[in-house]
Amino acid sequence: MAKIISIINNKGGTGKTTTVLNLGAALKKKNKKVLLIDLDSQSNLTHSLHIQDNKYHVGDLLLGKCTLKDCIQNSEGLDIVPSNSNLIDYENQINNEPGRECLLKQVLENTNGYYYILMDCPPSMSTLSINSLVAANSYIVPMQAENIAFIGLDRILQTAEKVKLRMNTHLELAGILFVKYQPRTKFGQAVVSNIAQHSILKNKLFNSYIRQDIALIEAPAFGQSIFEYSPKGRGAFDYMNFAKELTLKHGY
Amino acid sequence: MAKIISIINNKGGTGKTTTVLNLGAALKKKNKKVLLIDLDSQSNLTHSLHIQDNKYHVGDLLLGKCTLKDCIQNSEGLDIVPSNSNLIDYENQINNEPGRECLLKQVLENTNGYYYILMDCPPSMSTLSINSLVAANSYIVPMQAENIAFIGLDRILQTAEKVKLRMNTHLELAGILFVKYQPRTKFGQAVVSNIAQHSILKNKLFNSYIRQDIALIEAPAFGQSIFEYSPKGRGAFDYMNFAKELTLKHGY
Ligand SMILES: Nc1ncnc2c1ncn2[C@@H]1O[C@H](COP(=O)(O)OP(=O)(O)OP(=O)(O)O)[C@@H](O)[C@H]1O
Ligand SMILES: Nc1ncnc2c1ncn2[C@@H]1O[C@H](COP(=O)(O)OP(=O)(O)OP(=O)(O)O)[C@@H](O)[C@H]1O
Ligand SMILES: [Mg+2]
Ligand SMILES: [Mg+2]
Repeated sequence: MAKIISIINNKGGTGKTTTVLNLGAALKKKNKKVLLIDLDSQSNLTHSLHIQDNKYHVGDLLLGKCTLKDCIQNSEGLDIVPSNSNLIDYENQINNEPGRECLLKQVLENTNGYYYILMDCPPSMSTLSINSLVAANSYIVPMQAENIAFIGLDRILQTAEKVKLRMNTHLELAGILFVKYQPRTKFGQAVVSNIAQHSILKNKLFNSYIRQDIALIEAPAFGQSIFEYSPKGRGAFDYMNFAKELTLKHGY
Repeated sequence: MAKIISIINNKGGTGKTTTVLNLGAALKKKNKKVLLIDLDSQSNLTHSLHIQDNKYHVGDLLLGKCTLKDCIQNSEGLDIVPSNSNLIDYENQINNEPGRECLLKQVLENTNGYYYILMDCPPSMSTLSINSLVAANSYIVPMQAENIAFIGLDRILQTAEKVKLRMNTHLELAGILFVKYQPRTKFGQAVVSNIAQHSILKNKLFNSYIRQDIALIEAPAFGQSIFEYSPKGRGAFDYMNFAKELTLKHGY
C-alpha cells in the first residue's frame, strides 16, 4: 500500500518543492520506489529536475486525456508526473468537473509498487491542493519558524478537517516540518515552542529540522537533488535524517 | 499624482509583503504620505501591522460595500487597506463582476494626497494581482537570486504586457529588486548577471539589493517595521537605500 503524502502550505516559499525533491531523493537512496507529482502550474519541481514540459502532464492526467503510465518521466532516478505552464488553462476545465477534487484520488488507485508518492502543492488552497488532500493518507506542512506562518496554520488544519469529514476519512497530519531553520536564534525557538503548546499540534512536530543551506537553493539550477550537488552539506544531512524519521514512523 | 506601485511575483515567498511593509515605512520616514493595500487573502501584511481584521476590508472596497475612507486603518504611521481571511469568499463574487480586473483602478481615482500607494499581491496571477497591474503606474518584482525565480520572470512580464495593451497603457516595470541577497556567493552573482543580459530586463535591475537579515523575519511578530525593530541592521539600511533610489528615480 503506497504511502501517499501531500506536501502542503498555502503560504508561499515555505520549502514545499525543496522538500518534495529532496525527501523524494532521500527515500530513493533508501531503496524505496518513489513517485513525485507536481501540482503547481508554476512547475518549479518539474524545472528543478530539468524535465521537458512539452509532453503529457498532470493536467492531461486529471482530465483523463492520458494514463499515469503515459505521463510519468524520470530524472535522477525519480519518477515524476510533471506539471506545465498550461496547467493554469486546464484548471478552468478541472474546476467544472463534477467531483473536481476527487480526480487525483481516482487516478492513483492504479499505482504500481510505489512505496511513496509525494505531491507538491501550489501556494494556495486551490482545487489542486484539495485534490492532493483527498488522494493522500497523510500530509506534511513545511514551514519557516516565523510568526506569519504560525498564524496561517489554523486554516490549513481546518481545510484538512473538512476534507477528512467529507471526502477522505483516512487523512492524517503526518507532521509539521521546520525548514530554513537557524539554530540558536531565540525567535525561532520561541515560535517552535508556541507551536509545541498548540492543542492539536503538540505531538505533531517532526524532530528533524531542515537547516538553512544555500546548496538547497543552488542544486535545482543544475537539475540535481542535494545528494548529488552537495552530499556532505547540512541540507543533505537534514533531509536524510528526515527521511529516516519518516520511514521509522511509517514502519518501512 | 500618486505613484501607484504593484509589488508582484506569482512565486511564493519572494519578499513581496516584507518589501511593501518596509519600503512603505522607509518612504514614510522620508515624509511621503503612504497608503498600503493588502490584496492577499492570507493577510500577511495586515497581520504584520497587527491590524484587527474584523472591520471593512479590501474585499468590501472592491465590491463597493464601503468607501476608501471607511476601510483605511493606521498602524506605525502607515495607512493600510487591510485584507481579511474572508477575502477568499469575496473573490468568487469579484470574479463574476463585469470589468472584474478594473475594480481597484476605479476605487483609487479618489486618493487624497498620497505620494505612494503600494499594493501587496498574493503568490498567483489571480484577478486581484491583475487588479493591481490595471491600477498601477508601475510594478516592482522582488525576487531571490535563484534559477527557479529567473525562469518565472517571463510569465510576469508577459502578463504585464497584456495588461498594458488591453487595459492600462501607462504600466511600466519600475524594476527587479533582489531580496534575501547573500553577498559574495558566486551563484547569486551568476543569476544576477544572467538577468542583466536579458533583452528586456537589462536596465531594469535596481542597484539596491536587500540582504539577508533575520530581523526582517522577526519584526512582524511585534507589529513593527524594520526601522522600529532593528534600525541599525542590514535590513533597515537596505530598505532605506532602496527608498532613496526609488524616490530619486521618480523625482520626488
Ligand atoms: N533549508 C533551506 N535553506 C535555504 N534555502 C532554502 C531552504 N529550503 C528552501 N529554500 C529556498 O527557499 C525558496 C523557496 O523554497 P521552495 O520553492 O521550495 O518553496 P515552496 O513552498 O515550494 O514555494 P512556492 O510556494 O512558490 O511553491 C527557494 O529559493 C529555495 O531554494
Ligand atoms: N531580506 C530578507 N532576509 C531574511 N528573510 C527575509 C527577507 N525578506 C523576506 N524574508 C522572509 O522570507 C519569508 C517570505 O517573505 P514574504 O512573506 O515577504 O514573501 P511574500 O512574497 O510576501 O510571500 P507570499 O508569496 O506568501 O505572499 C518571510 O519569512 C520573510 O520574513
Ligand atoms: Mg513550490
Ligand atoms: Mg506576501
